[in-house]
Amino acid sequence: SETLVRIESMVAENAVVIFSLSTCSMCHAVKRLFRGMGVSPAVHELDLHPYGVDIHRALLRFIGCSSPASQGPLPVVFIGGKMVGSLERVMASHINGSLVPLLKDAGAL
Amino acid sequence: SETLVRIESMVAENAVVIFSLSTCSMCHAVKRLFRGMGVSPAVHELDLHPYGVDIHRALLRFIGCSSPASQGPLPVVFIGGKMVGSLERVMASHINGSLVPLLKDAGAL
Ligand SMILES: N[C@@H](CCC(=O)N[C@@H](CS)C(=O)NCC(=O)O)C(=O)O
Ligand SMILES: N[C@@H](CCC(=O)N[C@@H](CS)C(=O)NCC(=O)O)C(=O)O
Ligand code: FES
Repeated sequence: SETLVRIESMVAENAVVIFSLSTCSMCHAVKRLFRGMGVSPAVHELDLHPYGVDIHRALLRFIGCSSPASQGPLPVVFIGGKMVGSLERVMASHINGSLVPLLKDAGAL
Repeated sequence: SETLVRIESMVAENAVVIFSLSTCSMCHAVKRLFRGMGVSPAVHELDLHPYGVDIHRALLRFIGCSSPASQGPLPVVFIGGKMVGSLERVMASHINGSLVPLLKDAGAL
């Protein structure tokens, strides 16, 4: 679909790409995490983006169906074009030491 | 104003009252915290409430002006009719032991 093509090109344009909501504390936390590590992510605030609703719905189909009904898809982090996931998964990989190598391989660090 | 009167009556009708967003992880966490303690809070999901927008704006005026511009007001917790605050403040009082006495005084435990 057109939206999936749009997402594909968005996640290819930067080593780290974050789909976010401008007023969401979890999204704020993941942005702060990356910036604190010296990474400059491309951030797309879906509540402010012209195609935000379509992108949000597409991400919800990709991701949302594998998580509990009460949870949303955001934030979603892509590193080197690959979906790394939620704040929880990013934090877990940061703690177990797999995040830094991933960022280096993608040229973000 | 009419909205403030509405909020006043809403926070009076239960020992613990939470203003929340149904899709917000921080709101989900504060609800889970109270339910895990055996408390039954009255939860008002402002994104689903007929007067949600007005209530949200009123809370933002009350609270939002005292916090950084990028932060929103939700979740907001009232215990015994008094504003206890954000998830951060509720967690802090839980950790320092002041939450349980507060809940007991309000008849929530
Ligand atoms: N476990 C996920 C939680 C994701 C979640 O619930 N996201 C919410 C915001 S905090 C969301 O996407 N809300 C928008 C929606 O539900 O459409 C994480 O760690 O990031
Ligand atoms: N420090 C606050 C964060 C509050 C916050 O940023 N809330 C966001 C949702 S996570 C909000 O109210 N968003 C709606 C809005 O900005 O209007 C807490 O611990 O609860
Ligand atoms: S909207 Fe509140 S944590 Fe995401």
